[in-house]
Amino acid sequence: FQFSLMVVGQSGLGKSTLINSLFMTDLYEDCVYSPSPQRMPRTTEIKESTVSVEEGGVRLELTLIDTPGFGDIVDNSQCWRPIVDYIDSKYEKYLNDESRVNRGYTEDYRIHCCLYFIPPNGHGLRQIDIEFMKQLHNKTNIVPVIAKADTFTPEEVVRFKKVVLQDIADNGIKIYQFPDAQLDEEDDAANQKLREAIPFAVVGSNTILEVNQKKVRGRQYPWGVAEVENADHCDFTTLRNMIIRTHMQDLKDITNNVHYENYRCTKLAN
Amino acid sequence: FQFSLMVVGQSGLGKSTLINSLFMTDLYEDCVYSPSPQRMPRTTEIKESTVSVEEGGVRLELTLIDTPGFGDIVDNSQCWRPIVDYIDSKYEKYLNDESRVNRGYTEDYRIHCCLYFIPPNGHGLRQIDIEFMKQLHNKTNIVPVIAKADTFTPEEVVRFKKVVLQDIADNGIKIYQFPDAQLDEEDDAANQKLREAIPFAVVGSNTILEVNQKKVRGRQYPWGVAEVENADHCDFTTLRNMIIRTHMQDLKDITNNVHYENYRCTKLAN
Ligand SMILES: Nc1nc2c(ncn2[C@@H]2O[C@H](COP(=O)(O)OP(=O)(O)O)[C@@H](O)[C@H]2O)c(=O)[nH]1
Ligand SMILES: Nc1nc2c(ncn2[C@@H]2O[C@H](COP(=O)(O)OP(=O)(O)O)[C@@H](O)[C@H]2O)c(=O)[nH]1
Repeated sequence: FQFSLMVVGQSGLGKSTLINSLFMTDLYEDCVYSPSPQRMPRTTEIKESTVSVEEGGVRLELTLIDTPGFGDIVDNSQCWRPIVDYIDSKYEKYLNDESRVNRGYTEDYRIHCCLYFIPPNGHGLRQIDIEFMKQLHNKTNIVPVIAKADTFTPEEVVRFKKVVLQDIADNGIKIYQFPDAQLDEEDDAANQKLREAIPFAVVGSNTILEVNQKKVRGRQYPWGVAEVENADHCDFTTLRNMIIRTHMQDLKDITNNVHYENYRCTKLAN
Repeated sequence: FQFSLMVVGQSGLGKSTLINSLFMTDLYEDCVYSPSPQRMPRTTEIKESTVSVEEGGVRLELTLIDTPGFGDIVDNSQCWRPIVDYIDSKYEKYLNDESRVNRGYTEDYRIHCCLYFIPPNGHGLRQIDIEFMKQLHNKTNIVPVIAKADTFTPEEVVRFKKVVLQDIADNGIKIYQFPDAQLDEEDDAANQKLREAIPFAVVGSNTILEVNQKKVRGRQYPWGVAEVENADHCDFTTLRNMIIRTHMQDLKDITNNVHYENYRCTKLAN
């Protein structure tokens, strides 16, 4: 089972930590790939790395695409360009593979999901966030997440989510909707509740701490421990379940049936 | 007693909250000045507002200069330009005032201190931070602060301060040094300790909470309260003391004797 996940956002928003937390890997710790951000980037780079993980008894070949340099320089005009080109190049390759005589099994290396990290600034989306999402919402499934959500108090999270969703609506941005087609009907209330958490406010950590004699992943502050897997602290577990357990197939289907079709039609029309 | 403090940093770094916390004013709450950031700025704006505060029995006429739009657009090239021009315009005006026949009392509206907010990204200074400080370190006293320091665990704060100071040194940036000329000699050890806290890691809040039956300013998280005036939680009190109590006069002196002199000599040489 192949799945390609792209991660986009400014340096320092906790992207590598979150990826490691999501897949319980220390992906970025081993020599496969070290994302130590190029301190003075010139442009957005694309860095692929593949890791084999087991999720719910299924072997998953996960390709992670990191985008160091995005939003990190003084002039960020067009910083999404390399990302758009990269996604298109996957569609182009797939289109060529599909049209070969001996079709057989086609590897699916297209980008199935793009996690977009929004900095917890408290006011709303910035120009760069809006620009990026408008450039990509018709190319791939965008799942916006609020980075370092432990920067916000619970009231601030609620307020920020509202203003972000408003900005998304005002700008006609289409984000991935997490349809509940695959979930049991009896879960409908639960599904609705999950969807209401969008955009997910995430906290990531690779540190295991002991809280009330229980081992938890968290961040140790002098005033307490922000627990990654505590639903009262952040939406990490919700995000994890929705991307890895319940909606991975749908993310692939939408990529194939909507975004790739879009590319294909535009390409053939020209 | 007049003092002009400029505040620079991207939208959402807690600048207005910190200013309100520093001067115990709800400066931004009354109609004198509302800093609701222009959501889609085109350039850096300069916004002045004056407030009268009493500090240690002294009446202080404080001019606050906010710089909305700085670092907030997609292309931030030259976003420091309006700030540099503004500071120079104050020196220019002072130069003209000084050269008038009937000198008398000259108001001192020059910028005495510039608080530069560094986002807590964890990796170090960004290009825009370095660029800004290089453009301004010979024009005014730069006091860098780490914004929203409650985003960091104590270990992360220590590490981040180190890398920021290294970046500052590597780029030949001159920040204000908080000399201990005015502090008692017996305080030397204390002064040294204070200086070692630079860049100050700040947390601001306008919310009063009750912790252990004591009223404190802080941020209420599900996992605890980050207290603004608790030295184990952040350097807010240190910053406050150094700018308002012990070093306000020195900031004015350095502005007059070093930065203004610099401007004057350059101006007269041309
Ligand atoms: N407050 C907070 N800090 C985090 C979180 N995740 C990571 N960090 C810290 O943020 C810094 C940058 O994290 P990193 O994963 O390298 O960010 P990246 O540059 O986006 O990949 C490190 O000091 C992390 O410990 C989080 O959820 N909350
Ligand atoms: N975590 C954290 N959040 C803060 C802090 N100070 C302010 N905030 C929050 O950050 C958001 C933006 O604050 P604001 O003062 O308006 O930032 P400004 O745009 O830089 O003036 C608000 O939701 C504040 O409550 C702080 O020290 N730590």
